[in-house]
Amino acid sequence: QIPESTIARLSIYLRLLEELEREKTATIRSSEIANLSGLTAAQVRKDLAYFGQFGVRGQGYAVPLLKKKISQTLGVHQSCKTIILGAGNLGQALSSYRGFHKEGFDIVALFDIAADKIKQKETATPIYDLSELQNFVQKNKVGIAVLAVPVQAAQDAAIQVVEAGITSILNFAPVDLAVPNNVHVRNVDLATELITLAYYSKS
Amino acid sequence: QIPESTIARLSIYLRLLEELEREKTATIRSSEIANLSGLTAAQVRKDLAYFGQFGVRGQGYAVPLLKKKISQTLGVHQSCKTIILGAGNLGQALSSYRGFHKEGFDIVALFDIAADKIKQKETATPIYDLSELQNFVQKNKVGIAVLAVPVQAAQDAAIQVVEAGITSILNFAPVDLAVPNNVHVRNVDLATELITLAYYSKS
Ligand SMILES: NC(=O)c1ccc[n+]([C@@H]2O[C@H](COP(=O)([O-])OP(=O)(O)OC[C@H]3O[C@@H](n4cnc5c(N)ncnc54)[C@H](O)[C@@H]3O)[C@@H](O)[C@H]2O)c1
Ligand SMILES: NC(=O)c1ccc[n+]([C@@H]2O[C@H](COP(=O)([O-])OP(=O)(O)OC[C@H]3O[C@@H](n4cnc5c(N)ncnc54)[C@H](O)[C@@H]3O)[C@@H](O)[C@H]2O)c1
Repeated sequence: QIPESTIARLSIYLRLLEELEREKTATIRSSEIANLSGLTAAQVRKDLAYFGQFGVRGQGYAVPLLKKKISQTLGVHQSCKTIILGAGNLGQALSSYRGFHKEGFDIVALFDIAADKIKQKETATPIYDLSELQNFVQKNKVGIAVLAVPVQAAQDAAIQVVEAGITSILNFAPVDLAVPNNVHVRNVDLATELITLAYYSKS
Repeated sequence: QIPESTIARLSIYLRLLEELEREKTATIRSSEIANLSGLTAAQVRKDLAYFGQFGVRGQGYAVPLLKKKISQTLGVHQSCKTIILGAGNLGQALSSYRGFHKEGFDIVALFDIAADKIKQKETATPIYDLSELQNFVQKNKVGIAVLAVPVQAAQDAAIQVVEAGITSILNFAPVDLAVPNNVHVRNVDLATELITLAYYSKS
């Protein structure tokens, strides 16, 4: 099994390689990938070693070949059904974003507990009552659940999603979720991003 | 100058140390921090070495001491005025989020180009015309600009923000921004998060 932190860095290397290919760069060394992505060369080599040996000692990696190998490993253009729990400010903003569809992610439904949010006809994507979650996930092969619920509801929501059979969670609530080992959680922590930026605006 | 990727990882170490302090853990080694955050021990040691030597060889770091040092370095809890460019789905969701205020980030204004979005009275946070950006930033010591504009407008928006004197940008548009060396850009790439999760839901 490839560690999740390695898979996340692969997406970053892939975007980098797409840019290099546009600029017609033929080869790149792990130290150059490291500089461009703010990592150590050892980290880059360790990540790429999971996929076999494509580097040529002394010359680096062939850009088109490495790009193709990473795209295949990530399975980038296979579509994946996604649901969102929490149809509040963030949940609705995410559901209306056409950019996810372009990357192969279809947001097929939202779930909420507030009666005023549950609408199955007016919004582009239907909003169901949370009690319909298990049923919906079993009927429609859902791959990913996004949690856009209040922080105190996040752990319960994660348990319900896992019980419905989903093993991939994108979590926006600023809390560490306790889930079984086979479940992968990615946390988007916008406060951490702002804290990092504030360091520079203050110094 | 401490590299930005190191500063971003410090926020992650800080959250980890806050959790360890809650669990009454007294010391921790760089290899344990590495395991808990999906990094190499070499990366953790390299990051922490920027702030002096607090580890005790063979015992690791004292949790309360390391936590205090990182909080001070990051300047958490000093307030920082933030503006948002783009008062669409994402911009409005971000501006209504009370969690930013808790971390010391005050969203003081939004800016847009569409007449139907510009409202200075009805919404909690005023929405100004983009032409007022320079004026507003100079009058109100703004620290951070968030870009929630369409991808084709992002580079222009970045240039306008930098010309107004802001050097910290949180960018949601899936595009690499070209900015001067003294400007720090953090990209939130939700598509990369979903691609990483999709890898596990497919395999
Ligand atoms: N809005 C942002 O920009 C932003 C930024 C960073 C993080 N977050 C985080 O994202 C989450 C959502 O934020 P928001 O601003 O959209 O909040 P919100 O209050 O606008 O929306 C939350 C929604 O979740 C629903 N809900 C509550 N419990 C639920 C449950 N058990 N199952 C399903 N739905 C449930 C509520 O009825 C509500 O509609 C929060 O955890 C917040 O900390 C939001
Ligand atoms: N909505 C999401 O969940 C989401 C997710 C990931 C990424 N993004 C990215 O975030 C950005 C915003 O997405 P959205 O869904 O809010 O789009 P949106 O179309 O709802 O909002 C964009 C807003 O920006 C305004 N605008 C256009 N040019 C501008 C300029 N030069 N200066 C100031 N305002 C300008 C528009 O008038 C509009 O109000 C996009 O780049 C998108 O790719 C959004």
